Amino acid sequence: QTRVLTVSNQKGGVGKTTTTVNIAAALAIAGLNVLVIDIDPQGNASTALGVEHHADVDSIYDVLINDMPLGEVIAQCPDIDHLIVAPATIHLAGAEIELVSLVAREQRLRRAIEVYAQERETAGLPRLDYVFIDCPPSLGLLTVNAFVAAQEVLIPIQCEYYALEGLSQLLKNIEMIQKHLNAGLVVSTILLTMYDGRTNLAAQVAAEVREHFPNEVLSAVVPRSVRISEAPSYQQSVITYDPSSSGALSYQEAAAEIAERGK
Amino acid sequence: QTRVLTVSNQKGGVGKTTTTVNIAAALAIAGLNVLVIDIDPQGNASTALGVEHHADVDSIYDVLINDMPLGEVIAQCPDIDHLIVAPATIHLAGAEIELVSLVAREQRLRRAIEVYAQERETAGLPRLDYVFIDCPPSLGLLTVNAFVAAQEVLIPIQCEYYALEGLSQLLKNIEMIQKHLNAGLVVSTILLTMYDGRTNLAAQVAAEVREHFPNEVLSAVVPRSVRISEAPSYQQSVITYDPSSSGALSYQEAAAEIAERGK
Ligand SMILES: Nc1ncnc2c1ncn2[C@@H]1O[C@H](COP(=O)(O)OP(=O)(O)OP(=O)(O)O)[C@@H](O)[C@H]1O
Ligand SMILES: Nc1ncnc2c1ncn2[C@@H]1O[C@H](COP(=O)(O)OP(=O)(O)OP(=O)(O)O)[C@@H](O)[C@H]1O
Ligand SMILES: [Mg+2]
Ligand SMILES: [Mg+2]
Repeated sequence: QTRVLTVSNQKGGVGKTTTTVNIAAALAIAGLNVLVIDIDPQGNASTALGVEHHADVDSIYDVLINDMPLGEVIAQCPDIDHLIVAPATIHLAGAEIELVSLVAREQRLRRAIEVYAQERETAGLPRLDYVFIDCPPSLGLLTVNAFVAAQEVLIPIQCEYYALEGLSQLLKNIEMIQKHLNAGLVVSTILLTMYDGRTNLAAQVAAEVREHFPNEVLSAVVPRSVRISEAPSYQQSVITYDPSSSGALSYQEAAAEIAERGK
Repeated sequence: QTRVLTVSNQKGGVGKTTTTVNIAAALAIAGLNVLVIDIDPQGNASTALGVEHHADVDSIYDVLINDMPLGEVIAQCPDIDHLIVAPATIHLAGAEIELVSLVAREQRLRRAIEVYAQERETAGLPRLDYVFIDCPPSLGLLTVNAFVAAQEVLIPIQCEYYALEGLSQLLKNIEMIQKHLNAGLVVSTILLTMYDGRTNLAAQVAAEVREHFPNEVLSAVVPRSVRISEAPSYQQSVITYDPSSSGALSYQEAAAEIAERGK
């Protein structure tokens, strides 16, 4: 069964893209078939995975708004086998407003993924093991599409003060989705990111998150690490950029835990 | 003349709230009359400035959607004189979609500020010197309202790789606003934030931003500093939390430069 996870948190800069890119890379390097769908108009995941996403490239925008098949926009990640990417382009910035008046506006991504899975089967391609959807920092119709398409939500939480403030809003929105659009959606995974061991603040936030979500929080914690923030400037994940760094190891550990939980 | 600045950047976590709160605090402590308007549904600026913003509080949501006068939602910042705040509540999360079908949907914040300024004049209150609008990390109708209400845009740019990716999208959107909704809008100020002197990446990004925007970028640069990220957990700005820290001094310097440019 293909696991479809949406990586969401409307708080900005908490490590959604970094988590999507590095968990996907770690699983693909281990031999699993992984698709990353970038629905953030900024296209940071597309950049980090080295796939083109300038304005003339067919992208997830065309899939959501012009009914283009997902298979037609998917590109291979140049330096990781088994990892394919549906890129985001700048056109996606207008998609939220354009989606408002379309039919089945919340289901478009889910239907596109279902059709693509069928096509892979008919073409004799191996089944996808994982699909990760990188969301923008908002709770609009793009993120709603991701919540409807996914079975699981992976929430990265930065170990900073504001981290807990937006969480109740995010969980409320997920409840609404479960009630009206996708009853099977589950918050399966919470990952603590940018943990700076030198500060009390990080330890306090981490302790509070573990208390509220004992079952969902992974044991793996991603440290704040310069190597992680440098990797995207080389169009690489930290896993390929500096495999023995603390950042790479923590993402490898997190990927293993996610895979283990799905068994 | 009251200066109205919107603090915007759709990239998440770049220091929009931290910049709004600390520049506003520095100017108010210097004796200027400052209003902060929080239009981010997360309400981080409201938290950092110590004003209530739970679901039952009248907020900017009521101003934008229910035509409540701005003066009725404004609260005094408890530890800084001359600093008042229009808080955001969780209801604002639904405002983007609700605004789509309202009349004059892009002008609501501007009209509310104009009416409030009139009311202050009639009541014999001192004229506001500055209004800062803290935006969410998106380019939807809330941010559009801020762009229409403001004369200036202050863009915080994090000294990280993804910083430059979203910038062209932001500038394109501002051009659209200038063309159709607010011809007088100007990108007056760019502030480099979270500068980590230990990394080449920060220096490279800073150099590139200065090259592209020589006139807009302030000389003051805000360093990455734990004291800055700790201050909100005490409902304080770093200016009042630890006035002699590198973070507080850099925001004081940036505030002085902003004030100087406006002369
Ligand atoms: N563990 C880490 N250590 C150091 N830097 C990190 C770490 N994780 C992410 N970063 C950096 O922090 C910034 C924010 O991370 P990222 O872009 O992944 O967050 P995001 O939640 O996807 O942001 P947005 O809300 O804009 O989509 C990036 O510049 C990234 O390189
Ligand atoms: N100079 C700094 N040094 C260290 N930490 C900082 C600095 N500036 C901001 N932070 C911390 O980084 C995080 C992101 O900053 P902030 O919330 O101000 O960004 P934002 O752009 O307003 O985010 P959003 O996109 O969610 O609105 C916060 O936890 C904040 O405390
Ligand atoms: Mg991102
Ligand atoms: Mg903010």
